[in-house]
Amino acid sequence: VIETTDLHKIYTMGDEEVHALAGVSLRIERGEMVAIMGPSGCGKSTLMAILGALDKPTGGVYRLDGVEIGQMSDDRLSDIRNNRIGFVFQKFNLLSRSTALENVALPLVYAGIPARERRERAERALEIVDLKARMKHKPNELSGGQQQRVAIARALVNRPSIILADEPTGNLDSRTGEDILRLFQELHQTQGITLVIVTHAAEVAERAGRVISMRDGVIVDETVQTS
Amino acid sequence: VIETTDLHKIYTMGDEEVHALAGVSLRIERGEMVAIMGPSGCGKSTLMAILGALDKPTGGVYRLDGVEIGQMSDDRLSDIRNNRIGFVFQKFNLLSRSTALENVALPLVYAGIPARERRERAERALEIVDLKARMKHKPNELSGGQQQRVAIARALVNRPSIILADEPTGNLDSRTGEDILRLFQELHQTQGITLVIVTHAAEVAERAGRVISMRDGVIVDETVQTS
Ligand SMILES: Nc1ncnc2c1ncn2[C@@H]1O[C@H](COP(=O)(O)OP(=O)(O)OP(=O)(O)O)[C@@H](O)[C@H]1O
Ligand SMILES: Nc1ncnc2c1ncn2[C@@H]1O[C@H](COP(=O)(O)OP(=O)(O)OP(=O)(O)O)[C@@H](O)[C@H]1O
Ligand SMILES: [Mg+2]
Ligand SMILES: [Mg+2]
Repeated sequence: VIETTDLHKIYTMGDEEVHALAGVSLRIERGEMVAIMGPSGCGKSTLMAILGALDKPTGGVYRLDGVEIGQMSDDRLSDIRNNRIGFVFQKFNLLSRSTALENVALPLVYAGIPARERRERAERALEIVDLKARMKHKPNELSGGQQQRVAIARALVNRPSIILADEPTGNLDSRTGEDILRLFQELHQTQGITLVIVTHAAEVAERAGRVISMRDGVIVDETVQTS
Repeated sequence: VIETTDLHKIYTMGDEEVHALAGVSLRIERGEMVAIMGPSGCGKSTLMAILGALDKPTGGVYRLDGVEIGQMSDDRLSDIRNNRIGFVFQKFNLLSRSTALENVALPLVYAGIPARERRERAERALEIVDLKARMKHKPNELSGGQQQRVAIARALVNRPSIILADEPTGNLDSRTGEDILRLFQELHQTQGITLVIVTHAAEVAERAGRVISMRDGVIVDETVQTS
């Protein structure tokens, strides 16, 4: 379902060039659960942004369901970002003037869901990540791990078929992180969701069917695991 | 050096009261290395903000070097925050319009250090966290783990005698996280720095002399470890 061919991403700063991605080719099948690991700065978030149609590569091709992303209309891209893919950002990207509930409901606004159903579904998503008691808090009235869980709830609320999660447990204690992981695995097993998780944690990676390792903008290893 | 007696922190939101801290008493000796662990939302960052003189408790007393923080003048508090304590924030709190180098140099500006020495010391601090190649990048031109390391470098640059680090390795791969940990341990062992680290990672906590566990705004356990 996800296929990249020789992706490059170059940032130009004055006379300096940063090769964030230097030729990444990968293929993720529908319903797979894949972990991406690698040292700080090696290009994981850059790759995720391209997979999530949030950024364009400088070179190479990205095909989603066989269609080249670079050739899609803005409408189609928008639909993919809002309905097809759920994205958990490494830095959460919550709206600071909205409550947890409003933040989680936002993808439903874009999907044209009516207000009452939005509220019910957003409350349900917050309940699943154990945050219903904090749903009226704004992000600066939440702990780091609570903000991370709001970001996770928001990524799930539109029932996407692909979830891209960039370090979703980085700010969570092991028990809460375990709950989130079990939630992801359940979505994966019961609904066949395709799951790509960037993680630094071995305990997360070992639940994946495959672990892709990156270094300096390229893939250096792939390990198939049977859990 | 750090002593709290029955600290309380209550946030009032409309008719709801959140007891972020519900009676925290602890004592940290000069030169100790202490880890603080506990579930997401249990009060760790709230406690750290009070220890760092960045927030006031609603109740209870905090003594730093035997002097009650609540009775100190603004000048003295300012001096403590800028020169005595180095704080690594869970959300980094970098200035988005300044480069990594400028962000790291900021505490030196407050300390009245001249420009050339500021630049040399800030470069040195970035080198220590392996980020000299990125020193001209702004935060949004850095990866999550690189931003975290800039926050760490900034906390160290004024050579504080106390370091309060709120989840300093949450966004780092295990090798980079290990480098940071070894750096903290070295400062601890060679310079007798007092180190308080909030962490979710067992591999960080096991390097501490003592692990304090929190839950629902109180301390529930303390374990002394000999490493
Ligand atoms: N400004 C605020 N207004 C209301 N409640 C708040 C505010 N700031 C924090 N809280 C609440 O206080 C509690 C403690 O927050 P704190 O940030 O100290 O948790 P934490 O232990 O650091 O969690 P984490 O591991 O997720 O970072 C949380 O339940 C949070 O929702
Ligand atoms: N806008 C930008 N301009 C210049 N360089 C950038 C920009 N964004 C990212 N980079 C650089 O690209 C490289 C890859 O960044 P990326 O965020 O993908 O890393 P990462 O693997 O997610 O790291 P981490 O594990 O620390 O989150 C980094 O070295 C970073 O400094
Ligand atoms: Mg990243
Ligand atoms: Mg916290």
